[in-house]
Amino acid sequence: STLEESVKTTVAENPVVVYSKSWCSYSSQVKTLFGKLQVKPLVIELDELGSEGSQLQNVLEKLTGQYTVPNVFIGGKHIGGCSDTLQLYNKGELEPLISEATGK
Amino acid sequence: STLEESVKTTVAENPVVVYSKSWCSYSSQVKTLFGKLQVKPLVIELDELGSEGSQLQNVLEKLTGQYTVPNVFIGGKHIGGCSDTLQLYNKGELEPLISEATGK
Ligand SMILES: N[C@@H](CCC(=O)N[C@@H](CS)C(=O)NCC(=O)O)C(=O)O
Ligand SMILES: N[C@@H](CCC(=O)N[C@@H](CS)C(=O)NCC(=O)O)C(=O)O
Ligand code: FES
Repeated sequence: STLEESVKTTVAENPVVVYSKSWCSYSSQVKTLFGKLQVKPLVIELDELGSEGSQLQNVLEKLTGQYTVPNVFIGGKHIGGCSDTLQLYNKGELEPLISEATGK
Repeated sequence: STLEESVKTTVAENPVVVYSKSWCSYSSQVKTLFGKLQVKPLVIELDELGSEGSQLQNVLEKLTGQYTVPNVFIGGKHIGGCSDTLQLYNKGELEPLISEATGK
């Protein structure tokens, strides 16, 4: 579908992408972590997009198997949610992924 | 208002009360913690109450100054949110509060 295509394009063209909900603390934790790492992700707040937001959430589930937010992509690769991202960070594996994706 | 009165009654008559949202991970963390402490809180899922849910959320803000969920009460006393509750637990102060409220 065109919405599927637009998600694939978004994650291909932006090194770090977070599908988020603006009032969700798990989403905030991920955004805060990226801020701390001096990364500026493309953040898409699904709750601010009306019905397109829930459509996107369904498309993301179709593409990644993950319905929940936050939904994180780095270098076009699906990373997972808040716990997955924090886990990678704690293992020292997140920053290399980011550098590779941002070319820094 | 009658909704304010019903909240006051609820927290007075139930030793542990959690105002929650069913799909919220911060709310789940609090419910999981109480489960681990073998406490059965009264859980009110605001997202499952339609428009009364958002009215309750506004009443809670009026009564406690806190708009966010989870919103936790022990022994009728406003405890706070997820971080507040975890903090008390980590300081060893949560369980005494619970015992006092449940009389165990
Ligand atoms: N373990 C997951 C939990 C994700 C989760 O349960 N997210 C909730 C919000 S905190 C969710 O998306 N609920 C359904 C919804 O909001 O539509 C993570 O670390 O990201
Ligand atoms: N520090 C607070 C954060 C609470 C918070 O931001 N809660 C969010 C959900 S995770 C909220 O209530 N947002 C507004 C809403 O859902 O109506 C806590 O530990 O409980
Ligand atoms: S909505 Fe509360 S942590 Fe995501």
